[in-house]
Amino acid sequence: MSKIIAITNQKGGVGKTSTAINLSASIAALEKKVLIVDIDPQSNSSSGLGIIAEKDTIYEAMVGITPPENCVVNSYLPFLDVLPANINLVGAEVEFVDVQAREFKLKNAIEPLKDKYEYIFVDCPPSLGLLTLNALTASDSVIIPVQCEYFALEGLGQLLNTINQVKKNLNPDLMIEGVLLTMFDTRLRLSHQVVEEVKKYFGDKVFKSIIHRNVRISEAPSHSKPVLLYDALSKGALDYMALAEEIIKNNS
Amino acid sequence: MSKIIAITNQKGGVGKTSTAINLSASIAALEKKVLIVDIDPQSNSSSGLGIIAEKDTIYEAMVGITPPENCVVNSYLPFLDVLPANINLVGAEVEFVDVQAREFKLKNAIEPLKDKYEYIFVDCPPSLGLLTLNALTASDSVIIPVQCEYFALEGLGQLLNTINQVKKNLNPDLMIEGVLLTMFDTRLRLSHQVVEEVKKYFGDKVFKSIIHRNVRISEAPSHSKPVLLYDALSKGALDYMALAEEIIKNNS
Ligand SMILES: Nc1ncnc2c1ncn2[C@@H]1O[C@H](COP(=O)(O)OP(=O)(O)OP(=O)(O)O)[C@@H](O)[C@H]1O
Ligand SMILES: Nc1ncnc2c1ncn2[C@@H]1O[C@H](COP(=O)(O)OP(=O)(O)OP(=O)(O)O)[C@@H](O)[C@H]1O
Ligand SMILES: [Mg+2]
Ligand SMILES: [Mg+2]
Repeated sequence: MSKIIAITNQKGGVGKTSTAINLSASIAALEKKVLIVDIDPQSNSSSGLGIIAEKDTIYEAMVGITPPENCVVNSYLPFLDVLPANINLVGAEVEFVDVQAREFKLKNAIEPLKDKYEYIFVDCPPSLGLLTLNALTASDSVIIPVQCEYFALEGLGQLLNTINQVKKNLNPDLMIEGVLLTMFDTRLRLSHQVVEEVKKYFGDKVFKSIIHRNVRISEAPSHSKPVLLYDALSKGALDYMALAEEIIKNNS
Repeated sequence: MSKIIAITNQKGGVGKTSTAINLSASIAALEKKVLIVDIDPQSNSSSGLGIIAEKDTIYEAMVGITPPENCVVNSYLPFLDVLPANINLVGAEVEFVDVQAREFKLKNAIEPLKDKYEYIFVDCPPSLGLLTLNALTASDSVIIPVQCEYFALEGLGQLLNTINQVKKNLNPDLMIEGVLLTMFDTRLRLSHQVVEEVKKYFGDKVFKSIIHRNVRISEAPSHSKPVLLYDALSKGALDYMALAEEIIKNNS
């Protein structure tokens, strides 16, 4: 049986994709089978692992053109697969508006894959539109990456509202897996202030593991690798491995 | 007569809002009248200048509930006004889908304001949906902020496609004002690599002014100030002033 976790925050550039790739790779390194589902039309999770999908993407799986298992691609990491996205997904939000059960398209697409993986992570676009609603409806829980910056605090209220709406109307079991502080820079006063605010606001929902700002994390995608394979001893790799262990511990 | 410039890139967190606020403030400091139009439901341009609008926002102006001039708010900076956004805007993308001339809503809302400002900057959300299409349709030109990071290079092709589509079908006069390199860190090899790539791809469309990574830029919004008023001698303030001068020179 698998745990499906959406990684979402409508604020842009907070580390959703970096978390999807590096958390998944760390859990796969601990020999648990993991699937990344990319539902961002930017498809950074796919390309960040060197996967460029021409056809048979999450779009075709959600629309019903291709069975989901035919869209799954192996990464070069054992235990880690990807259900990629590409630019076709851009039209989905408008296309699905008048379709029945439009919020359940992703849940139905993932259903046949659930038994093959212990963890399924869904990388979301920077918005609270229909694609993100699909991810929240399909998931057991949500990881909320929060960049240690001022603007990152602003949208959290709206994100919590949306999660509560989905819990009330579409997915009653939806929980918060945790709030993840990202791009923490120990030298900056602002970073420490944001951490304090987030801990005040979310209490024990904040992961103990904090992801520090680390250039190896932002270099790794240009080599189509998770940071664990790009520089295993870097702060970035160690931070994401600590997060993986914390999540596995919380779920056992 | 005013020049209307959209600030857009669907990649999240690349510095769209920071550019909208700080470029506008720098031009206003040079005593030219400037308006910021915030069409991002996150409304970071509005709140980053301490403006929280309950009603009479860009949403009411686009829908026709309130005349646009009644939605404009003075910032505490002479020569700088804001047409704010708030969360009501989230519904606009779906609401406008079936409406006639849906891409021209913003253009029509800004029309009566054009004669009062020399520059109007439109801060866009991290997507290429209907709100951004409205901005591209209403604008004379586009500033494309590009963060000096690997993922920032990926979406540029799609953004250019969208700009060309709008130019062909909705706004034949749309031009690229320039590509702006943001969060450049002189110590990082990755930063230099991205700058090289962007210059190869865009040639002389790249602004000579580069915005360096500077913590004062990310601290300023928590004080509801542009960086020019928060720390006038910081690298961030000097970089944005240099950009303001470059844009004014290009347009005279
Ligand atoms: N801990 C970190 N240290 C340094 N750089 C980081 C870190 N996490 C992410 N980055 C870099 O910051 C940028 C934004 O991160 P990322 O793309 O993962 O965010 P996102 O939330 O997925 O963005 P979007 O909203 O566009 O989907 C990327 O260039 C990434 O490489
Ligand atoms: N040159 C810079 N140096 C340091 N920090 C910066 C710089 N420019 C922007 N930032 C910070 O980086 C974060 C992202 O910038 P900003 O919010 O302006 O991007 P955006 O493109 O508007 O994001 P979104 O896609 O969510 O609208 C913010 O916290 C901002 O304060
Ligand atoms: Mg992403
Ligand atoms: Mg913004």
